[in-house]
Amino acid sequence: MLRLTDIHKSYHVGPTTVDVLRGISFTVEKGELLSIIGPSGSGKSTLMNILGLLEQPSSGTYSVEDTKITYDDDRTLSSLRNKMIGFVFQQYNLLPRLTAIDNVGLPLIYRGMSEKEITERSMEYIKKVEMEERSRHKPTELSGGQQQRIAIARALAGSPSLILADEPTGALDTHTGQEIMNLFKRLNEEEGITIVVITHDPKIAAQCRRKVELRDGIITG
Amino acid sequence: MLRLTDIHKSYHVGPTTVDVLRGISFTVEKGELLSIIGPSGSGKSTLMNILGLLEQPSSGTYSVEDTKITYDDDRTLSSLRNKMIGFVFQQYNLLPRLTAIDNVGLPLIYRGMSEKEITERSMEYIKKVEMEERSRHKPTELSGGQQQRIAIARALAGSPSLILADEPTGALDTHTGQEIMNLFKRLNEEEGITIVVITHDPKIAAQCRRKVELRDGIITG
Ligand SMILES: Nc1ncnc2c1ncn2[C@@H]1O[C@H](COP(=O)(O)OP(=O)(O)OP(=O)(O)O)[C@@H](O)[C@H]1O
Ligand SMILES: Nc1ncnc2c1ncn2[C@@H]1O[C@H](COP(=O)(O)OP(=O)(O)OP(=O)(O)O)[C@@H](O)[C@H]1O
Ligand SMILES: [Mg+2]
Ligand SMILES: [Mg+2]
Repeated sequence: MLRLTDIHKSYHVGPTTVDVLRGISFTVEKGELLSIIGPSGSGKSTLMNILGLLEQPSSGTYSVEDTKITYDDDRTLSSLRNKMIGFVFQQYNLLPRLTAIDNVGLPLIYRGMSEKEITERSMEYIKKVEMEERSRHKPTELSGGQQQRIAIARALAGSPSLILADEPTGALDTHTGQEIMNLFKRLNEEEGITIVVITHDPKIAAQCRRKVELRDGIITG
Repeated sequence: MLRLTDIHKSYHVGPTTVDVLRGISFTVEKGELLSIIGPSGSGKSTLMNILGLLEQPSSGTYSVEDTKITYDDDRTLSSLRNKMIGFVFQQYNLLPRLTAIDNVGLPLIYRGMSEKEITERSMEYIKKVEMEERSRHKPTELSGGQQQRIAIARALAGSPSLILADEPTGALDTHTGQEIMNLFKRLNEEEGITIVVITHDPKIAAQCRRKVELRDGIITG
């Protein structure tokens, strides 16, 4: 379903070149529940940005459903991304001036749903992450773990075929984090959603059927 | 050293009142290494904001070194805070337009150190968190765990007598997180710095000499 071939990604910081991804090749099959693990700074979030069509590799090929991504038309790229992918970002990226429920409903606006349908669906996913008592709070009126759960609800509410989750349990206590993993496993098993989880937590990685290990920008396991 | 007596804290969200801390009393002794644990939303960060003189309780008393805090003079409060406390915030709060090294050096500006001394001291602490290769990156050019380590270096560089660290290892892999705990333990044992660590990680809490358990805004253990 998603195929990365010899992906390189570098950034320029003043005169320096930082080689972040140094030749990544792997495939994510439809319906997989996969974890990406590795030390801080090894390139996991950068890899997720490329998988999510948010960043272009410096070289190498990325194919989605056997179609090579060409990066020349921004609108085609965002339309594909909005239809297909739900993101849980490492720092949540919630809109500070919208309430929790309006943040969750934002991706649904592009789907031609009525306002009533959007509200119902958003509330349904807010309940799945146990945040119904805080649905009218703004992000600054939520704890770190509550913001993370709203970001998760937002990623799921649009029923995407692919979920890319960057440290989705990082701000959660063990019990709440496990609830989120149970939710991901259910969506994966019952609805066939492909899920890629970046995590530092070996207990979370162990619950994914496959584990890709990144270190210094290359796959080491 | 720090004494909380019957602390209550509520917020207003529209017509609703959210009672976050519902009668907290405890003491942090000089030189302690203490962990605060509890579920997401239980009030840990709010408690830390009160300990750190960043927020005023709705009722109850907070005394620092036997002096009751009165909250009427903002300048006395910030001066006390800047002299005494180093913060590691749950979402780092780095300044996006400064490089990593300039973020670390920011609290030192108020101490009358020369520019050369500030740069040397900042680099010393950047090395302690293994970030010397990224000292000229801005926060957006750093990974999540790298930003967290810069926030930690910034908290420590001013040699505060109290460190308040909110999930300081949340974005770090197990190995790097342990390096940070080793650093905290060294500072606590060798320099007598009082350290309060909010954490979801039982392995981190187990390394602190005392554990305070928060649940629904009250101490339950
Ligand atoms: N915009 C950028 N400019 C320059 N360097 C960058 C940029 N973004 C990331 N980097 C560098 O690329 C490397 C990998 O970053 P990335 O965010 O992918 O790491 P990560 O594996 O997600 O780390 P963490 O576990 O700490 O979140 C880091 O060394 C980082 O400093
Ligand atoms: N400014 C605010 N206005 C309204 N409610 C708030 C505000 N800040 C926090 N809260 C509420 O207070 C409660 C405690 O928040 P706090 O950030 O202290 O939790 P926490 O224990 O740090 O959680 P986490 O582990 O998720 O970081 C939460 O239910 C949150 O919704
Ligand atoms: Mg990352
Ligand atoms: Mg918190």
